Amino acid sequence: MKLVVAVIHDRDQKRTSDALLRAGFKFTKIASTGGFLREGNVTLLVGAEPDEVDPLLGIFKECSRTREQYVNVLPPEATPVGSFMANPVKVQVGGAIAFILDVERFERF
Amino acid sequence: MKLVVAVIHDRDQKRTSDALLRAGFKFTKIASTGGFLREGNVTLLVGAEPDEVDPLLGIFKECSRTREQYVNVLPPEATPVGSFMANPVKVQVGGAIAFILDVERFERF
Amino acid sequence: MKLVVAVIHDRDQKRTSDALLRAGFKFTKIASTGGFLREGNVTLLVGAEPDEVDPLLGIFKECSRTREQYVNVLPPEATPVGSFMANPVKVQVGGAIAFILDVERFERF
Ligand SMILES: Nc1ncnc2c1ncn2[C@@H]1O[C@@H]2COP(=O)(O)O[C@H]3[C@@H](O)[C@H](n4cnc5c(N)ncnc54)O[C@@H]3COP(=O)(O)O[C@H]2[C@H]1O
Ligand SMILES: Nc1ncnc2c1ncn2[C@@H]1O[C@@H]2COP(=O)(O)O[C@H]3[C@@H](O)[C@H](n4cnc5c(N)ncnc54)O[C@@H]3COP(=O)(O)O[C@H]2[C@H]1O
Ligand SMILES: Nc1ncnc2c1ncn2[C@@H]1O[C@@H]2COP(=O)(O)O[C@H]3[C@@H](O)[C@H](n4cnc5c(N)ncnc54)O[C@@H]3COP(=O)(O)O[C@H]2[C@H]1O
Repeated sequence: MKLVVAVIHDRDQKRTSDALLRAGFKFTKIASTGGFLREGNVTLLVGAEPDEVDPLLGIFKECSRTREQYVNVLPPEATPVGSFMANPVKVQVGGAIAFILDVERFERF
Repeated sequence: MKLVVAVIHDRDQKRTSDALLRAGFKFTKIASTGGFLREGNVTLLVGAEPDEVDPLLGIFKECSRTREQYVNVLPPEATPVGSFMANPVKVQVGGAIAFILDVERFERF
Repeated sequence: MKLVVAVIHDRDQKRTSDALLRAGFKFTKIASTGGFLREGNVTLLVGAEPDEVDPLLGIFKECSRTREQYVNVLPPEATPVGSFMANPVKVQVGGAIAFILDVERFERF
């Protein structure tokens, strides 16, 4: 048994949880905070057999990786209502890390 | 030193904490959420010497294991007040897991 | 890569976080509760390279160790306003623990 401790972005939490459930993973969610940005994120504890670790990391890569998204950054006071914002802004979102720890013993009660 | 990471059911939290304190264990409690039922549960971190791990697991078995309880499931609108509910329903409650990790080094400040 | 799981006192959280950021450590903060005093404290997860562990523990020793402070314990109803409290009381504050775990594999997405 391995214990995977992963930190994922708040916005990716629902997508990642749903993908973990569909794949039959059991896991526990803990609310946490990033040290640098001080934004809310989620720490996941996932106990998995050694041959399940790669598929598990595949879900994090698919659902939580750092990626670029186009967003319309429209500060409310900056633009008269109805005018068109021609160039949306590209920002980086998401991002996740995972520590894989060896479990000496696992018990279920 | 070993680090035991245990997830116990919310309803078993008080009983388990009291038993850990009586037995002289030091521990830290973290509020968490189950991945499947999305109900609140508790993640415990317990640093313990190798010969204390079995007594510790014994407390989880005693206080947090899955067991059957009879409960009167009386949806408020379903029964006229005062009528008798002959057959209480048997449900499973509790349940806990524990990961035992090896600690390379432990420091107290 | 090592994973350091540290529990520090609430009152030392800001000082310790600032020192970790200044030293370039990446970390995640989790609100937690002490098993014995049932007071709020903070559990930090810090992934660090082996040669960074000693400087990291140095920050906990510097910012979070148990120390004695003089406090004026003035229960509001006990003293007429303006009278002088001759002997402030010495109490112990702070205190921290750290578990250093070996990380089999670390991934960033
Ligand atoms: N000193 C610094 N200088 C410049 N940029 C910095 C930085 N520290 C962090 N960043 C950047 O800010 C993002 C958010 O970091 P935060 O600490 O809020 O949130 C982090 C933190 O909660 C956790 N994390 C990352 N590395 C960690 C580590 N070694 N140990 C424990 N937690 C870590 O994962 C979250 C996402 O990390 P990710 O690397 O994807 O994304 C990081 C990284 O791109
Ligand atoms: N995919 C699935 N299909 C059918 N039934 C499922 C299921 N996933 C979970 N269950 C059942 O639901 C109970 C609650 O799961 P939950 O994920 O909410 O709450 C879990 C979760 O927070 C944690 N947990 C269990 N296994 C874990 C693992 N491998 N890794 C991390 N956390 C785990 O311990 C709590 C209690 O687990 P326990 O096994 O006693 O009890 C589980 C199990 O009996
Ligand atoms: N059974 C007992 N009898 C007498 N005094 C007791 C005691 N248990 C704890 N104490 C004292 O009370 C302080 C606060 O403990 P608490 O459990 O609330 O808060 C603890 C707990 O959250 C965590 N902790 C300490 N040892 C731990 C361990 N082995 N495993 C997990 N968490 C631990 O670190 C916090 C600070 O611990 P620290 O040792 O600096 O400081 C401890 C210790 O000085």
